[in-house]
Amino acid sequence: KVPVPLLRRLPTYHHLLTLLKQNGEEYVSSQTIADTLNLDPVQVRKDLASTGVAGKPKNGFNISELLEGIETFLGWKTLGEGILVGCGALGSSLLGYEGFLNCRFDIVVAFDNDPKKIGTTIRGKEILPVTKLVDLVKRMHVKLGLLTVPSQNAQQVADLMVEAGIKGIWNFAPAALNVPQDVYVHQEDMVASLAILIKKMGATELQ
Amino acid sequence: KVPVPLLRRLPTYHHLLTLLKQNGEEYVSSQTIADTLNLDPVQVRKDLASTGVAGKPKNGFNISELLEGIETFLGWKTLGEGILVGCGALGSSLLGYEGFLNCRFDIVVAFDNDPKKIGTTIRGKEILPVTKLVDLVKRMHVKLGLLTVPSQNAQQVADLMVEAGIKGIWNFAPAALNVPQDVYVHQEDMVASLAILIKKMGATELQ
Ligand SMILES: NC(=O)c1ccc[n+]([C@@H]2O[C@H](COP(=O)([O-])OP(=O)(O)OC[C@H]3O[C@@H](n4cnc5c(N)ncnc54)[C@H](O)[C@@H]3O)[C@@H](O)[C@H]2O)c1
Ligand SMILES: NC(=O)c1ccc[n+]([C@@H]2O[C@H](COP(=O)([O-])OP(=O)(O)OC[C@H]3O[C@@H](n4cnc5c(N)ncnc54)[C@H](O)[C@@H]3O)[C@@H](O)[C@H]2O)c1
Repeated sequence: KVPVPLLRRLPTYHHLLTLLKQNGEEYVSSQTIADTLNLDPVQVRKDLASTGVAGKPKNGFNISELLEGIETFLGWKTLGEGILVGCGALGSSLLGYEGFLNCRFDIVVAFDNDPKKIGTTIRGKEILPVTKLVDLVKRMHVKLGLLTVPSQNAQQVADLMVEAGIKGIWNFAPAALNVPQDVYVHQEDMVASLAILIKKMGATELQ
Repeated sequence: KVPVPLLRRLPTYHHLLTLLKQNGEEYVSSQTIADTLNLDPVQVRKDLASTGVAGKPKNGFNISELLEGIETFLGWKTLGEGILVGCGALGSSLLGYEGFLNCRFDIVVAFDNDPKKIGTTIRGKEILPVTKLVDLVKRMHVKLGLLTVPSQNAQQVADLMVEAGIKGIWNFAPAALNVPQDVYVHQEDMVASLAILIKKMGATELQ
């Protein structure tokens, strides 16, 4: 079982390594990563070791090797595709989110049920009618679905995804979903992040 | 130091308790909460105990008391206000997010630098010019800021927030911010959530 804090930190390292590589760097030390991200160097060394990639005493880590190691460890190599249903404000922002490009996650097709949106292009993706979801997704073998519709429509959309063979649903709607045992739902909850932020700001700011 | 998983679970209880209360319920048992949310009953009992609210042997917990206990524990009572800068796709979706209403968090004013947006209303909030941020936020004593502008403008907006007396920044842009010691930044990172989802779906789905 992989600890969730590690799963949260590795994408941050990946993001930094991508930037370093774009700047033409070839090697990096775990100390540099720790300093740049304001993290504990012992923790960073432990995290990088879990990917199986070793650093060299003088040069540190080969950046391309480390990127490859993180991507394989996180399973990004194979699950690079997803579909999105609900191209409203949140959906549009996710369609264009540059963070997904860095980790090679691609939203390959987007669906909506609003006639004014169907047939248009949002952030470079063509919007298809949700009536075509089951047929298309089955044929494309995509296993991951982002759900960004209003809560009252969330279950109905989840049912379509399950019927299409989706095995992982990233649910942004604040509504609990009923899905079969073999489908995993990740509930994205901004309110939980807000709670953490407020707690960390601590009592001193509440004056 | 409060464990982060607890900070993530408590808003979920709060959301459920709010729905129960709206349905006219007065009491609830920790077992019911555990069953409804598919959680370990021992964990739920421990979590609720941390808010200092005690249940009664026959009836269980008084729902209003428990809501009050969670809100006080999380600091929601006092930090109910925030500002938002960057009313694009993501910002608009956060302006209208019903999850914030449930936990009594209110985005009291929103700013942008796009002349086409300034003076309009998005999801019921009037969009003000970012040039007015420092003056207004100082006078309103708001301590929390949501940052939803493109990465290249993130630092500049953070500087304005700090100058205005903001002490907690919820940063959605994938860019590291430089802020004084007494300002806390919570980096929202969808890619981390994606990594967790992909890992939890496990190898079986990758075929
Ligand atoms: N989890 C979070 O942290 C978070 C943050 C913000 C918003 N949200 C949630 O995300 C969801 C979307 O929010 P938004 O602000 O983008 O709303 P929105 O109204 O702008 O967008 C919803 C979109 O879904 C489409 N839609 C509705 N029913 C559909 C269906 N059956 N099939 C296909 N498309 C359908 C609509 O046409 C619209 O384009 C809401 O549930 C909201 O609560 C979650
Ligand atoms: N963290 C996450 O998980 C996540 C998910 C999606 C998007 N994002 C990020 O959120 C940000 C916004 O994304 P979006 O899709 O809404 O983009 P967008 O282009 O739709 O919106 C950006 C808004 O910011 C405004 N703006 C730009 N510079 C400004 C300034 N200096 N002062 C005030 N307003 C300014 C623009 O006018 C626009 O309205 C981006 O940085 C994106 O990478 C993060």
